Amino acid sequence: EQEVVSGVAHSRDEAKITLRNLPDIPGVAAQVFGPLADHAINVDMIVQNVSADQRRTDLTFTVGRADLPAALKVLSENAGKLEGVEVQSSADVAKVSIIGIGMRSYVGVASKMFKTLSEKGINIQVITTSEIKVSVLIAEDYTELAVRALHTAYGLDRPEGE
Amino acid sequence: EQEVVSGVAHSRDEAKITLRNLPDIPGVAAQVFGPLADHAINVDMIVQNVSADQRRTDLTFTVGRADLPAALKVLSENAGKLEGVEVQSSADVAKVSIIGIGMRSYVGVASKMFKTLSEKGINIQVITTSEIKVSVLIAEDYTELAVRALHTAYGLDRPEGE
Ligand SMILES: C[C@@H](O)[C@H](N)C(=O)O
Ligand SMILES: C[C@@H](O)[C@H](N)C(=O)O
Repeated sequence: EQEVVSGVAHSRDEAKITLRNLPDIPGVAAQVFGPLADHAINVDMIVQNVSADQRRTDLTFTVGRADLPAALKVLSENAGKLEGVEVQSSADVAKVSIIGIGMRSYVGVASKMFKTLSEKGINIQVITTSEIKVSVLIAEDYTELAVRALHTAYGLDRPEGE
Repeated sequence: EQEVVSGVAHSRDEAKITLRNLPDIPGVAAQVFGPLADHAINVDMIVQNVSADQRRTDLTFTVGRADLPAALKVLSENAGKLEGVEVQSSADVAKVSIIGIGMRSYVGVASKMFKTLSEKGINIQVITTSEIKVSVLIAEDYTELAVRALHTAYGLDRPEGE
């Protein structure tokens, strides 16, 4: 069973914004991100799950912390105005990612990441994936603990003196 | 404003599984994916959003359609047994992705994707992102329409005869 993880990346410069109860109809995602793009606000992760009731769903995205006030202002003037929609945010998060090349045993890599974090009592707030990366958002206080635990779990610890 | 999108990818061989009301505490994601990894079930997208009530959250992942029965069986014997948890699934989805290299104007690329799909009346069910890719799940019937519309939007249409 080949280890295919090449690295652990992390970023503390993350703030999460969640729009609750977005109408789940065509055009809404565009209403969220169009104005953000027009204001050149850099967005990192975007996560939206399946609607539970075919009517509303939640959407979370992250920005650098310095961009949080600007992003919230843009939302308040646009999608944040949609009826029933609530905007929540927090800068108290960090993004931690497992990077692998050609992760054929992808689910094994993801499952090990989730298990390792849980063994340290670290709650996973958001999960998003691509073929080469599994990324999570966790509370910022746990960043160093998470990164160290993952380095050890995937055998990426550096030898002494390196 | 530089176009940095290099391609549109799509896969109809996708089935989505959503676990509703997972307890949002450490160890739960591991309980979902550990058994799937043990049964060598290939997982593609994994999407989890922030809990709305600090107690429960939903998690969606996709598998190839042939793996759907096996995945559902594994879940029914594991995380699907957690109190209050509901497992929903559908094979009527397709994954469509925009691929870019060094997407500096990332939010612009994502916003254009969402706008293009909405103009064709295509609802976006799931969104997940990485630095080089924005992926969505849509109803499978709309796959070809979505891919053609995105090719046109990003100027990727092939010249006649190619
Ligand atoms: C919620 C949002 O993604 C909506 N479903 C849309 O297509 O724009
Ligand atoms: C829901 C699940 O991701 C949970 N928060 C965990 O850490 O495992």
